[in-house]
Amino acid sequence: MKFIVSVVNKDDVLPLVEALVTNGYGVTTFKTAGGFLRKENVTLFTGVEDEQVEDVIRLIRDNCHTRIQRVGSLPPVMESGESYVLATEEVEVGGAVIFVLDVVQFLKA
Amino acid sequence: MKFIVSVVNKDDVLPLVEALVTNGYGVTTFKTAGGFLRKENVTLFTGVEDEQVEDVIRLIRDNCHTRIQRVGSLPPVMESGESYVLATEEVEVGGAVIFVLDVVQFLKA
Amino acid sequence: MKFIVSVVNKDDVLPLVEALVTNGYGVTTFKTAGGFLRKENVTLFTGVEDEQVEDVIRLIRDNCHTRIQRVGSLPPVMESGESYVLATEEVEVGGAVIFVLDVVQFLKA
Ligand SMILES: Nc1ncnc2c1ncn2[C@@H]1O[C@@H]2COP(=O)(O)O[C@H]3[C@@H](O)[C@H](n4cnc5c(N)ncnc54)O[C@@H]3COP(=O)(O)O[C@H]2[C@H]1O
Ligand SMILES: Nc1ncnc2c1ncn2[C@@H]1O[C@@H]2COP(=O)(O)O[C@H]3[C@@H](O)[C@H](n4cnc5c(N)ncnc54)O[C@@H]3COP(=O)(O)O[C@H]2[C@H]1O
Ligand SMILES: Nc1ncnc2c1ncn2[C@@H]1O[C@@H]2COP(=O)(O)O[C@H]3[C@@H](O)[C@H](n4cnc5c(N)ncnc54)O[C@@H]3COP(=O)(O)O[C@H]2[C@H]1O
Repeated sequence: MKFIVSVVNKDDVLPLVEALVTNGYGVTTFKTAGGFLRKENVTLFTGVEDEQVEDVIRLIRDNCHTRIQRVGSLPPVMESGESYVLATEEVEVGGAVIFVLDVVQFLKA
Repeated sequence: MKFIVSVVNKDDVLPLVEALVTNGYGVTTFKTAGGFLRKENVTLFTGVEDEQVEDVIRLIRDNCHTRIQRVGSLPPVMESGESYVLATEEVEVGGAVIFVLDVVQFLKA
Repeated sequence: MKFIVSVVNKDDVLPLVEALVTNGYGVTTFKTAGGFLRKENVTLFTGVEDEQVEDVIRLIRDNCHTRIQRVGSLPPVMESGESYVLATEEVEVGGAVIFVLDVVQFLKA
């Protein structure tokens, strides 16, 4: 068995969870935050049989989309009265970041 | 060492955490949601020595109870004025869903 | 690749995340609670190459500090009118509790 941890964009969660459940997979979600953009995202974990890993990854790919997020950056110190054009930087946030871990034992108590 | 991840019903969390702590185990909890029922549940993780896994699983079994949850389902489209007896479906939600993962290194910084 | 799960004190999160991101590491955080003190803490996970594990642990050590927390305990039953000096116990809460798990597969979808 494998334990798949995926970090996804919060706008992709509903269609993704819908697709996983319709295909008979178990899934649990929780709210997280990214370290770089400090924005809310969502992490989900789903325990699946080894031969189902590829199918779950396909479902994640189909339901999660890459986005470009504009991140503004201000100079560290601004003199009063000084005008400044906000330098924005474009950061590409992936569809999903996926970690597959090995499960030693799975049970329902 | 093993890392035990358990998804439990929120009504079972307090007695379970109490039992784990009284038995000297470390435990961390966080709020999660199930993909199927879309209801709040709780996930906990506890790092234990290999020979303690069975004892922790026993404590989880003793403190988590299976429940039947009634889930209503409406037909996809309802004509106005049409009356409808809500078809409810009974879903059995387990006491706890448990994943045991292997820990390569454990330390307190 | 390794998946590092660390439970840290909420007052150490910002400097730690800052240090990880400045060093080019990916990190995701979420709110958790400790089983013993029942207080809010924060868990973070960061996926890194095997040879980066030591560096990440060093960053965690540098940014997380041990604290002494005073925990009051009342006797189980108090007679009315009885006065009681709250017995406090000092509990040392570590800088960080770290679990390193093995990653079988990592991908960005
Ligand atoms: N230290 C750094 N220096 C420069 N650019 C950086 C960076 N850390 C992240 N980025 C960029 O910013 C995007 C958002 O990162 P954030 O940390 O907010 O949100 C991240 C984070 O929550 C999680 N994540 C990504 N890699 C991770 C890792 N190795 N470990 C744990 N979580 C990770 O997935 C979310 C989306 O990541 P994604 O890679 O698609 O997209 C990332 C990446 O393009
Ligand atoms: N393989 C897995 N990976 C990750 N998390 C897992 C998992 N299996 C279970 N869980 C977590 O444990 C909760 C309880 O699952 P249980 O199997 O006892 O009870 C389940 C099961 O009886 C049923 N169920 C779940 N998914 C289903 C599906 N795709 N099709 C049909 N029934 C499903 O509905 C109950 C509630 O499910 P819900 O999703 O709300 O809540 C789930 C979910 O949060
Ligand atoms: N093996 C493990 N598995 C999963 N999570 C773990 C863990 N060990 C520690 N943690 C997490 O790390 C937090 C800090 O633990 P630390 O050992 O530094 O500091 C601990 C420790 O000094 C003490 N403590 C914890 N559990 C105890 C127990 N069963 N009996 C006696 N003292 C305990 O109380 C402090 C605060 O504990 P709290 O539970 O509030 O918060 C814990 C818990 O959220």
